Amino acid sequence: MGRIISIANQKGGVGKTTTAINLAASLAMGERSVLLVDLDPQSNLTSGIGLTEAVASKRTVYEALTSDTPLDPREIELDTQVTGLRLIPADRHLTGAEVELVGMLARESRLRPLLQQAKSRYDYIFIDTPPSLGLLTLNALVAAETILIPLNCEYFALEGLAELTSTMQRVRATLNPTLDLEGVLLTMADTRTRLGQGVAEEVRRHFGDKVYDTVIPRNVRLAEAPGHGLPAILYDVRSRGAEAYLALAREILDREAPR
Amino acid sequence: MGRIISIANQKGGVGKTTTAINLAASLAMGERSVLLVDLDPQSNLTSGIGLTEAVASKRTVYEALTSDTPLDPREIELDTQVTGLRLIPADRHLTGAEVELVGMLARESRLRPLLQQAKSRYDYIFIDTPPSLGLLTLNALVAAETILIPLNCEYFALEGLAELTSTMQRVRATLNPTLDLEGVLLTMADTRTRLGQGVAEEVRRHFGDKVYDTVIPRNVRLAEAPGHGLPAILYDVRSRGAEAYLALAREILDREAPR
Ligand SMILES: Nc1ncnc2c1ncn2[C@@H]1O[C@H](COP(=O)(O)OP(=O)(O)OP(=O)(O)O)[C@@H](O)[C@H]1O
Ligand SMILES: Nc1ncnc2c1ncn2[C@@H]1O[C@H](COP(=O)(O)OP(=O)(O)OP(=O)(O)O)[C@@H](O)[C@H]1O
Ligand SMILES: [Mg+2]
Ligand SMILES: [Mg+2]
Repeated sequence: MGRIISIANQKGGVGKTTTAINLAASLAMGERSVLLVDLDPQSNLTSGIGLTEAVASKRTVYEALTSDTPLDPREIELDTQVTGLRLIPADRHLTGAEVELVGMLARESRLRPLLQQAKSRYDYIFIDTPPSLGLLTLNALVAAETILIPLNCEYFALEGLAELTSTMQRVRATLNPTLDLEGVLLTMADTRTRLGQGVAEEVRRHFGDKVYDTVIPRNVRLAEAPGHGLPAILYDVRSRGAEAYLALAREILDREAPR
Repeated sequence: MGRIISIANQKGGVGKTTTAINLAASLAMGERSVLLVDLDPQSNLTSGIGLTEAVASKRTVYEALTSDTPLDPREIELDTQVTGLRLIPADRHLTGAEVELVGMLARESRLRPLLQQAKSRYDYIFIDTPPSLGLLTLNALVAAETILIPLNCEYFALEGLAELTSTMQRVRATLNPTLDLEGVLLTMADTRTRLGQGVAEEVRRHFGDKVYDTVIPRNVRLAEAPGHGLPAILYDVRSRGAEAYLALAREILDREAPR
């Protein structure tokens, strides 16, 4: 069914990459075919899923963004350790893309054609984005059908939401009229603090049932797993972190409209 | 003595802004005169110190970066609630700067002249940077004498260090020959986890006594304070978070060479 979902939040360190890895892996374990796209020059997704060594030069998303001849996504997709899960990787050359894209035609729409080609072969395509609202993230918003917003329950992340939703509206108005909100995911939750609870209530008041019932707790296994190049479900499937992302995957599958 | 220090780490959410606010406030409480510069379009520093409302249009760091006529920093400095602490603020217009700077002359050196003018009036100038190695951060690296690297003790942050130090070396080789490392600060430390301890040991092995003895613990007061527009020392001076940044300020003052 080829749902293209950007995982976005310009605030740093709110769990975008951790969500990309673990939600994608959980859906793949649920027998869906899933493609991950790393759009961050820091390539945490590529490294957290154990594929830094596997990346060949000229075989990353950078080529797809900057080349004028269309690229077949199969030329740059990599298999992961999870059956049914593939990755279009990034490496540090993507840093140059933010500057190079400035001078290009249709500079916010360079990723979309690549993923339109891949769409038919996957149930879900997730795009991991950098902590900014620059040209790379704009490409992810133009390429996507919906955006999933991970949000750690603290003040700066809450403050950034207004800017993110206003950018979504501008993209919808000018470049991608069908862009919608997939959902808001509360991450790194520490239920013992009033700050976390206060921010969570504020977010639910504002976004209603777009906020997932599943809340990802703070769990050190989620921070350890990428050091081993594994999603949490392969690293420690019984951890609260792994279980939370499996529950999120179930919640997303349950929300799918009957087709 | 006008020491210009960039607080930098391209990894998101490692405590750059929290360190900028609380270290600057602690040094000001120690009777030093301190200037904070917000170089992040997300303007968390400006908001976390309670000055979002006080920012007038055309009175931010954006004007200093993009104008061709030199600006006097006193035209854009704001007083804060801490005696001896001022701020050059940012607002969302700074998002445009990353694109506009691409086409400008000396595009990495637009901030430096402004701070050279301010230097004589302050003991310390701290620049808070966005989570990227783009043109805004490059301006901070060219304007600074040293960089202070906050580092949360987790895998992705550790992985990013190599890219950051290599960028420092390139800036030193091409644009700012005296750029040096001020220190590495371990942040959001959770001493109960082996991951944190393992990463901390790795960092100390690599950076030796550039790593501060002071380690900032994870403490919810540090996350609550910005929601009240206050540094932690005004919000809850007895909290472990406030005390840690006061200890860091003392450590930095002790390290100063006799003058
Ligand atoms: N639920 C969690 N519990 C514990 N640690 C977590 C959790 N989620 C993420 N982390 C860790 O917190 C840090 C930030 O998460 P992550 O890198 O996924 O955020 P991000 O939004 O992708 O950051 P960036 O903006 O830099 O891309 C990482 O070290 C990650 O391993
Ligand atoms: N020691 C700490 N204990 C608890 N929370 C902290 C601590 N330091 C920072 N925080 C909180 O963690 C989040 C990330 O910190 P902060 O925004 O300072 O990082 P940053 O590196 O400036 O992020 P960005 O890359 O987005 O600019 C914020 O919500 C902040 O309030
Ligand atoms: Mg990330
Ligand atoms: Mg910040």
